[in-house]
Amino acid sequence: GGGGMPPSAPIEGVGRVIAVASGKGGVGKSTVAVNLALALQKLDYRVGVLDIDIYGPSLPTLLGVAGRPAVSNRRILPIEASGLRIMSLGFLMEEDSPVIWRGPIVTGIIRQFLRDVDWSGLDYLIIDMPPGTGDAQLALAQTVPVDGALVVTTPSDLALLDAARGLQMFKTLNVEVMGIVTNMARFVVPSSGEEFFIFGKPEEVAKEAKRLETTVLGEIPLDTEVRRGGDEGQPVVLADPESPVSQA
Amino acid sequence: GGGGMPPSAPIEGVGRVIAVASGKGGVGKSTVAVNLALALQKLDYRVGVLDIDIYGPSLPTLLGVAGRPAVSNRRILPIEASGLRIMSLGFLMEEDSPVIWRGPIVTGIIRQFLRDVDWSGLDYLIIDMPPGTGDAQLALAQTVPVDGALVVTTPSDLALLDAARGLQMFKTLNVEVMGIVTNMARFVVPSSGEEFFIFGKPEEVAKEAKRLETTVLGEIPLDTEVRRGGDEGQPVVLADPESPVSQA
Ligand SMILES: Nc1ncnc2c1ncn2[C@@H]1O[C@H](COP(=O)(O)OP(=O)(O)O)[C@@H](O)[C@H]1O
Ligand SMILES: Nc1ncnc2c1ncn2[C@@H]1O[C@H](COP(=O)(O)OP(=O)(O)O)[C@@H](O)[C@H]1O
Repeated sequence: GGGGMPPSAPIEGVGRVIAVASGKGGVGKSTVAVNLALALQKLDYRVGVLDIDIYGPSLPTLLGVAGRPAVSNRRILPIEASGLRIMSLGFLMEEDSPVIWRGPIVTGIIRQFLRDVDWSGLDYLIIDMPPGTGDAQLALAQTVPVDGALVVTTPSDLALLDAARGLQMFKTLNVEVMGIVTNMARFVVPSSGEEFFIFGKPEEVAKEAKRLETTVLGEIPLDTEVRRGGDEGQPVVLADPESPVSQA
Repeated sequence: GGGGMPPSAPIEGVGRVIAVASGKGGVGKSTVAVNLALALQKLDYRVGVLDIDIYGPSLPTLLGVAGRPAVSNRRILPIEASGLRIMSLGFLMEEDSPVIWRGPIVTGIIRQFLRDVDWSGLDYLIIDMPPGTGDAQLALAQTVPVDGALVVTTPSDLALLDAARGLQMFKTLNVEVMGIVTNMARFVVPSSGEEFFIFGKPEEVAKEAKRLETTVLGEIPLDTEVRRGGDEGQPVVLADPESPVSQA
């Protein structure tokens, strides 16, 4: 990092900060982050979601909400949607205009989202992470203490390779890894019940979890309704695959 | 960019540079890049592939090859695999050790891969891009003239949103967009021929392509064999969905 790094300090008024991550893109981090937030909210926790995928913010689409955040007393107020308090660069930019910024700018924005947004009164703040192990991940880990990280992957070797990189990164940054969520685990043909392991067998994730000294917390099937729910801003709250998470 | 940016200059001895990109992760950029390279090689072109996904290099896995690149006359020699000349950070790092570097280091590595690797004698150099629209994309576009960009997407709104961001970025950086490749377009149940549009309908991509004033070049089905081929380092060369590309 640069000189004069502000010290890491907890976010005022927030119970626990949970990062939903993976080294790999497109494995379902945002989908799982929103589902986890809704599952915790149904258990009557007060939950916020912060999208720090600066280049590809998808939270506004996933929750079907638009709007400009208001500012009060020099603090940015999160947007309210589905009983959650949320923030994303997607609320500050035109929908498909590319953010062509370099690392230091990304770092500055993430610090502002963590420090200057009024997150007070939350039991959980869920952080939807971008792919990779670079500026955004460092900005988070060096700005606030993260209580736990969930790593999302599909069973494919290509995805597991990046998930392992992401998991090892959390270890290096002293963030506790709560476990792995296997997404797109199997496709079941509705009419026949026939199963297809398009992205590989879920056992591969269990093997890799063992090698990385962690556990698989839950499994989500590859399901058209999950994709449709995200596209239409009506996320399908899954039969709580992360239930072990709420005990975290 | 920083001060003292070296001017953009063509890569010595390379015919055309084609970027395979998307704003979105996990849509099949690496899979399509390798398939495109193999399809061009089968047409007797001399082809190289450069993986500039610094945080998640997958080229070594996709082509099932390992090894340390040699250096000769102060130039790095690409690795030879399946008749292609290839380079990736994956050849210089332990397989799952995370690269926790900030933007400026990523930029430096990409410049070295473009300037210091001996790519001479190639008709095509295919660049496998990372997700996002940040340091890596800027490093490429500001270092060498890129002859064309292929944007890969699935039909899902979430993916199309990021694909549009990536496509608009290329326009901003004056890189010609050759078209869009629709990946994971449909899943066909082998025994019954029944079709499932798990990631959405391909027509959605055609609509978006029209809005973005470009065209859909081809479609690849969601197919277990494509994933298996990538995981096992034996890429399935598809029935050349990109054939329009070779006319590019
Ligand atoms: N279990 C699932 N079944 C079907 N589609 C899914 C599932 N999980 C995610 N998707 C879809 O896969 C794509 C990637 O998901 P997303 O949450 O954007 O991943 P990430 O945040 O890792 O990039 C999206 O189009 C999403 O709708
Ligand atoms: N047409 C396809 N059918 C089935 N699986 C695919 C297909 N294309 C890509 N995949 C799988 O999807 C995942 C993402 O592909 P990858 O090429 O790594 O995407 P990206 O480079 O965009 O991150 C990998 O596990 C890959 O094996």
